[in-house]
Amino acid sequence: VPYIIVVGSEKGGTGKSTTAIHIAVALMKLGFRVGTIDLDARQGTLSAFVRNRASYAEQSGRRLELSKHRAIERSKASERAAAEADEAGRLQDAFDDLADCHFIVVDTPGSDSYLCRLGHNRADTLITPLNDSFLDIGVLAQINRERREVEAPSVYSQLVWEQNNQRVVAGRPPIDWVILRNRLAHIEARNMREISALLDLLAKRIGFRTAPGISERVVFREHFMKGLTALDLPEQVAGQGPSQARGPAESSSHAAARREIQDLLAAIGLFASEP
Amino acid sequence: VPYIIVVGSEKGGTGKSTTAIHIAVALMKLGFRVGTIDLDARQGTLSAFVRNRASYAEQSGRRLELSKHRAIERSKASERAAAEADEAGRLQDAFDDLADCHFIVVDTPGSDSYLCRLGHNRADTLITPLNDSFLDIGVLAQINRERREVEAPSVYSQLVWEQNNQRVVAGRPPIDWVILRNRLAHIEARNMREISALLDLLAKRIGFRTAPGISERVVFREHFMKGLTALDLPEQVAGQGPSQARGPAESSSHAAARREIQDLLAAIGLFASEP
Ligand SMILES: Nc1ncnc2c1ncn2[C@@H]1O[C@H](COP(=O)(O)OP(=O)(O)OP(=O)(O)O)[C@@H](O)[C@H]1O
Ligand SMILES: Nc1ncnc2c1ncn2[C@@H]1O[C@H](COP(=O)(O)OP(=O)(O)OP(=O)(O)O)[C@@H](O)[C@H]1O
Ligand SMILES: [Mg+2]
Ligand SMILES: [Mg+2]
Repeated sequence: VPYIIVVGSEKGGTGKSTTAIHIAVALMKLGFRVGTIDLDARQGTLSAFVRNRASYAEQSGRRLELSKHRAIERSKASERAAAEADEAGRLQDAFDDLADCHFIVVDTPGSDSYLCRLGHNRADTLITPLNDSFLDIGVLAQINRERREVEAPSVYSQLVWEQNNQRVVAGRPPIDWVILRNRLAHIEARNMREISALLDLLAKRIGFRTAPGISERVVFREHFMKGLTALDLPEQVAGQGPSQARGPAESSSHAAARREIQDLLAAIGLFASEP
Repeated sequence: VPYIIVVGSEKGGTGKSTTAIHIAVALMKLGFRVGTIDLDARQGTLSAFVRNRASYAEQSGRRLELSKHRAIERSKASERAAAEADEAGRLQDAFDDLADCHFIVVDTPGSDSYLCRLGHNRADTLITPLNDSFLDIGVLAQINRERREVEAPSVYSQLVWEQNNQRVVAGRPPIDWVILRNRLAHIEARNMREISALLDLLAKRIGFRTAPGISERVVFREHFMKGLTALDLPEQVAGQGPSQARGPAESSSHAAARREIQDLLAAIGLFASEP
């Protein structure tokens, strides 16, 4: 039975698709069979990455691991009950198609929808990326302005609790909810400390744990059009001869990027098993 | 008649709320009466900022300019036509309430909705923030993988065109669509050049112009809980005595942040008129 990793948050642009892409590629590099599901088919960042990767592999002749991919569009039915039945059916079909995978990585949109809630319900591990910003904290809870206490859980936290309760009532394991600080600055001190202290306070109240963070690095986005990640890069990026090879400084950021993704996999507890 | 500035994009987390906040405060500092409308009331970042600002002004005794604010919830009616009539009515009420303002700044969610489309229809100027990333370019157009040509406009570009057409057919001025590069890195070179070249290509095809960019600066987010921006900061931030005052290095980032916001207002062409 595949282990399902969902990347979700109602806050936009925190790095959901970027995280889903890097986890999927990292698991494939370890030799696992990986399925990917895009529940944000309108924007389709994950689907575009998978397409770019397949097309680049074909064009360049490079042997690249490819995930088995399914994108689920929102239903066009205007009557709510019919739309929900349509979405539930198509999502179930996708999980059935991917039943032979070791892992399934699911990307979700930065907004609330029935399809998105269904996706959260299937999460063995839920990863919620967060920027180091008070604007992002609001997706977890409303904080008292003096920042000393949680006034109320957010609508998103309530959504996760609700899906978790449904799993537990049905005798399934609870969601392992992991908050991932993303796009960490390399130098900022005070703001990071304040956010870190707030997250510690929230972790107990809201019921999540935190993973080691991921820094702001251009390598996490610059090879998107070729469907490549830092995990693919030790080899020469096609189109660059030895003379255009990166300076040592760049490869140290690549190495650090690879380590951050590996630390994330370890924090989720996925390193234990080999395929 | 108020001049309406809408900040929109279907791509999440590009800095829509951050941009709306800074434009609103900058216009208030110039002495204009400013209304703010939050069409993303579920997440409510702009509404939280306005609340935080009012509460901090009260608590600290500081005289801070405050906008006249309205948040518009999505309709709960399950039948589509009824929901749309409800949303259109409440949005019109909000514009009527703010009719005595010089400017109205509208923040929108990072997803498609009827309310969001209505908001775009009212835009005299539409500002679309964008991160310097190939993941963000997809919100404007699907690009041929070799990055040399536009394969198709995105669903969001088509949405803007559609709203623009409706305005023109009704004899109203077209939308002035401005793309704002946001969270610019301070050092990255190659990635920025590639994005910049792509945007130049897209500007003609899709029909927008670009404004000078805004850099990644912690000052754009660190005082959110007090409802303050870099534009408010030259005075001592309450709670910090002279001995804890910022080092000179921090104030140079504040000064640069203020300049970037002023450059943005100038690029929109708002500097011409005083209240
Ligand atoms: N660690 C990182 N370093 C550098 N850039 C990053 C990093 N993580 C994400 N980004 C960039 O931040 C932006 C947002 O990331 P992404 O699109 O993955 O977020 P998302 O949560 O999937 O957004 P949406 O809500 O639109 O689905 C993109 O431009 C992406 O390239
Ligand atoms: N120029 C900047 N410098 C530093 N941080 C920034 C800047 N602009 C935005 N941010 C941060 O980036 C994140 C996204 O910004 P913001 O929430 O304003 O985007 P948004 O487009 O409104 O997101 P959503 O799609 O969720 O509505 C926030 O954490 C914010 O603090
Ligand atoms: Mg995404
Ligand atoms: Mg926002």
